[in-house]
Amino acid sequence: ILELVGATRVHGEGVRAVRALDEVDLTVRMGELVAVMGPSGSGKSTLLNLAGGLDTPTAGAVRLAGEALSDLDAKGRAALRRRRIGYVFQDLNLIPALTAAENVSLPRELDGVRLRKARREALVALEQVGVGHLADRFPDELSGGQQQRVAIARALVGPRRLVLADEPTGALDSVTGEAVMRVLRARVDAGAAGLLVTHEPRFAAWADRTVFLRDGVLVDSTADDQP
Amino acid sequence: ILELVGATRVHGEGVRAVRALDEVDLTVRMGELVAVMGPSGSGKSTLLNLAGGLDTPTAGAVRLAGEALSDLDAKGRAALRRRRIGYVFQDLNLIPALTAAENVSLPRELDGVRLRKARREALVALEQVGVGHLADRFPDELSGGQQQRVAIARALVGPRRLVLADEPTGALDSVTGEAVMRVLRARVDAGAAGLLVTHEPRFAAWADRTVFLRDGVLVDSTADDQP
Ligand SMILES: Nc1ncnc2c1ncn2[C@@H]1O[C@H](COP(=O)(O)OP(=O)(O)OP(=O)(O)O)[C@@H](O)[C@H]1O
Ligand SMILES: Nc1ncnc2c1ncn2[C@@H]1O[C@H](COP(=O)(O)OP(=O)(O)OP(=O)(O)O)[C@@H](O)[C@H]1O
Ligand SMILES: [Mg+2]
Ligand SMILES: [Mg+2]
Repeated sequence: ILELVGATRVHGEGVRAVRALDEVDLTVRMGELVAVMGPSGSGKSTLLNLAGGLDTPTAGAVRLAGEALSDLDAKGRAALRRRRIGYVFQDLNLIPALTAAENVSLPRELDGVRLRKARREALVALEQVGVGHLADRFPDELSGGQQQRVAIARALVGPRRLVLADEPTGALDSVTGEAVMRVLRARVDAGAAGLLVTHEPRFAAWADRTVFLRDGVLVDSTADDQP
Repeated sequence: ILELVGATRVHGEGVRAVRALDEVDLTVRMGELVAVMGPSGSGKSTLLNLAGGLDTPTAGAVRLAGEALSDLDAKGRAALRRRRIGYVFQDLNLIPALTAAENVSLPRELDGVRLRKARREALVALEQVGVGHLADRFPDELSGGQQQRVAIARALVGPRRLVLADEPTGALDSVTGEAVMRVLRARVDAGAAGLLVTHEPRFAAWADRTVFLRDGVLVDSTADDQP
């Protein structure tokens, strides 16, 4: 379970201070996919970065399975991120010097999984999102949508308990996008908690509920957030 | 006027050869916006890279205002790209060490435009796409959608005769996306030729016609391509 309690993030100080996220309370249970929508600049990526321990809140708390992320040291947070949390970043973040399969298997290899097993898992994940045949290409030999699907495969490989996806279908046509959502949904149905940022209503429809951000504040939600 | 005649692009050789674009004929007139749609990996970005002289065709010709791009030397092509052609790349390509305004004014400064005038033009272009207030931020201080709008402003500033936009609204919600399309359309109505890659039918609707790519081949078009 993921819990954000009064999560606030301010960039800069004094006159230049920008309140990117303001007192956000959000709970996401295992097996639940929550969509986050809102205009450009409303705080969606900031919310995902705090939820995944990639950024630290200026105020408030972020808890994963009851444990406050701020109580962990840098090493503990890095292990949690590598093992438990899968990310699809808005700017993809693929390593140009590694092939598609190597990009996907890297988090598993860092976790001590043997090379042959990590590669097998990577090929299965790439196959699931329709780019298995491109496993041995480098990122700059792939189209934008193919690169995005490699990033999705990387986020889903291994025992992820929390999946954070920032516009995972941004560069995809609707047929390819549906295929990606099916894989993401199956992962959540198998027990992970999921947060999906999207501006496409037809993809938000795959979520159990949708919350709306405006200027850093959660202004609405399609279902009651309080259990 | 932009003309592609038998434009073909093959990556790699022998067994690993990939035919990204295959014998594409396409004419785009001044004042005309043509949308390009097609599944992920179908050759859309390849088409835009050839049209803008960023990549050289393996076979066939690309002509801009009657002049074959292959007849120009590297310096001539670079000057043409800087002065006449505006690009919005799929991976944005903003320079992290420059502010939003500096990223937008750079092509003009390289062309010998004085700093104060280049900055004034940059501020107007940023204002048009709704991010004028973020002119002095660096790219990593902006959200994904805000960065995309900076890239669009850079493509439109100055006397562009050809505008190439690869999913310019990919990271934008529909309200912000409409605002961007309005600016792009106005630029084309003022006399530029425009090529727009999008997978969103509602944005393709802003174009005069749409062509469809599948496995590198132009398979369909919403209006007669022959004049
Ligand atoms: N350097 C390269 N080496 C080998 N193949 C390549 C290279 N660059 C692109 N390709 C292949 O060429 C094909 C066309 O790529 P392109 O980037 O034009 O697709 P696209 O239509 O823009 O897709 P998307 O919607 O995913 O951005 C793809 O199958 C891609 O894998
Ligand atoms: N390092 C930073 N310094 C200052 N402001 C920042 C910084 N990073 C983000 N911001 C601001 O915080 C706000 C929220 O950004 P965020 O990236 O969360 O938006 P978003 O909802 O993901 O938008 P998009 O849909 O465009 O990706 C934006 O107004 C942005 O300009
Ligand atoms: Mg974002
Ligand atoms: Mg592309």
